[in-house]
Amino acid sequence: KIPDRTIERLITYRRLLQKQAVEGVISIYSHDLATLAHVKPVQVRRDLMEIGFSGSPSKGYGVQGLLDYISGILDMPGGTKAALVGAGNLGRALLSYFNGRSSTINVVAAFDVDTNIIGRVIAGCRCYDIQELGARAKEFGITIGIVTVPATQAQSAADALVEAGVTGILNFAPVPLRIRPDVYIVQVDITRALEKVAHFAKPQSAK
Amino acid sequence: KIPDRTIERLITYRRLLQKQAVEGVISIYSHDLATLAHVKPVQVRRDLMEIGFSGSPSKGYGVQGLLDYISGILDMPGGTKAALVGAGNLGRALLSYFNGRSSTINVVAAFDVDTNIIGRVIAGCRCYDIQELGARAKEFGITIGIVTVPATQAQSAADALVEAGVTGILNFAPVPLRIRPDVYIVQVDITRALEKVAHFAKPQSAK
Ligand SMILES: NC(=O)c1ccc[n+]([C@@H]2O[C@H](COP(=O)([O-])OP(=O)(O)OC[C@H]3O[C@@H](n4cnc5c(N)ncnc54)[C@H](O)[C@@H]3O)[C@@H](O)[C@H]2O)c1
Ligand SMILES: NC(=O)c1ccc[n+]([C@@H]2O[C@H](COP(=O)([O-])OP(=O)(O)OC[C@H]3O[C@@H](n4cnc5c(N)ncnc54)[C@H](O)[C@@H]3O)[C@@H](O)[C@H]2O)c1
Repeated sequence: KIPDRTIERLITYRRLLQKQAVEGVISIYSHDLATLAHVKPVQVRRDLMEIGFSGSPSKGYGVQGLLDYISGILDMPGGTKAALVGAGNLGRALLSYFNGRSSTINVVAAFDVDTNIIGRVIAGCRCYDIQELGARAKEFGITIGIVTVPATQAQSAADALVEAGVTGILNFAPVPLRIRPDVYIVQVDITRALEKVAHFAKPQSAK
Repeated sequence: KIPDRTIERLITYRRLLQKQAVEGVISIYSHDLATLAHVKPVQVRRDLMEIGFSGSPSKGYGVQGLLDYISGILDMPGGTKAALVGAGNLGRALLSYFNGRSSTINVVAAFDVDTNIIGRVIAGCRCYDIQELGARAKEFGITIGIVTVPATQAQSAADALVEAGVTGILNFAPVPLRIRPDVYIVQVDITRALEKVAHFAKPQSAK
């Protein structure tokens, strides 16, 4: 298993390489990729050795080849299908944004308890009753879940996702989830981020 | 200046203490707070010593007293006023959520370039033309900014915020901002979080 930190850097390298490819750059040296990624050149070389990619240091790495290789490590062949639970304000913003944006991760179904939302199609994604999560997860091959329900509902939404067989959860509710250790959780805590900015922006916590 | 990690833990302690206060709990021992916060008890005691709070370990800490003390450290007396730049899908979801939610951080104005959005009031917050950011920042006493514009516009939005005098930025655009070192930046990268979940949810990156 590749460590968490390495995966984060690979995601950064991929995003940078995609930009290089769009700008027509054919090859890139490890020290140039390192500068763009704000890491040391030795870190880039160590990461690429860890994933088994050998470029010729004298000519640099082929941008497209490295890009494809990293995508092979990061992505699931055939793509990843996600369910979004809680099609409220934040959930709908996420659906609009991710609709068709990624070739490997697709939000294929949304789920809610609000009868005004169930049955709607939001940014190309149909919203079902949460009761149907188990059946739809099997039907669509859903393996990850996005939790955008109110804090008080987050644990039950997560439990329903795990029950439906997901192995990864992206949680936006500001509560820690108690989940089986074999399910991978990433927490995005927007409120905490805002509070941190507000604190360090104060004059006396000056630099 | 209190280290970044300590501030993150204080934000966690405050959230937990708020919940305890709501549930009518009067005092709490450091080891109980530590358990809730998923840290070691010695870490809680060290953090509270660092901010100069002395409770009596034998009776525990007074919940309300500790809560008020931590808020005094974290918050700006008189509150923090924020500007949101880019009142699109994500921006509007943030405005709806933070409207009146916090007593110390308030989004007091939004800014956009889209004439269909400028002039609207979204969740109690008026949207102005980005050209007015400087004048309005002075008028409202805005000290932090939230960037929810497209990636290609993020640097110019951040520059406009810094020009208008903000000292902290919460950036949702998936690009690193090049900003003066005395402006504090927190990056929330939803796309990276989703890609990480998708990777670790794969069967073969198994646990
Ligand atoms: N909107 C933001 O900018 C923001 C910021 C910080 C944190 N958050 C967090 O994100 C989450 C969503 O926030 P929001 O602003 O979109 O809230 P919201 O109230 O607009 O949306 C919540 C949605 O979840 C649905 N729901 C409730 N219980 C459910 C259940 N058991 N199963 C399925 N659906 C259920 C509701 O019907 C609603 O559509 C919250 O936990 C909130 O704390 C949001
Ligand atoms: N929506 C999401 O769930 C999501 C997920 C991941 C990342 N993001 C990032 O968040 C940002 C916002 O995403 P969104 O989905 O809300 O996009 P959006 O297109 O819905 O909204 C962007 C808004 O910014 C405004 N704008 C453009 N240039 C501007 C400028 N120079 N000054 C002020 N306003 C300007 C537009 O008029 C629009 O209202 C993007 O950078 C996106 O990459 C969003």
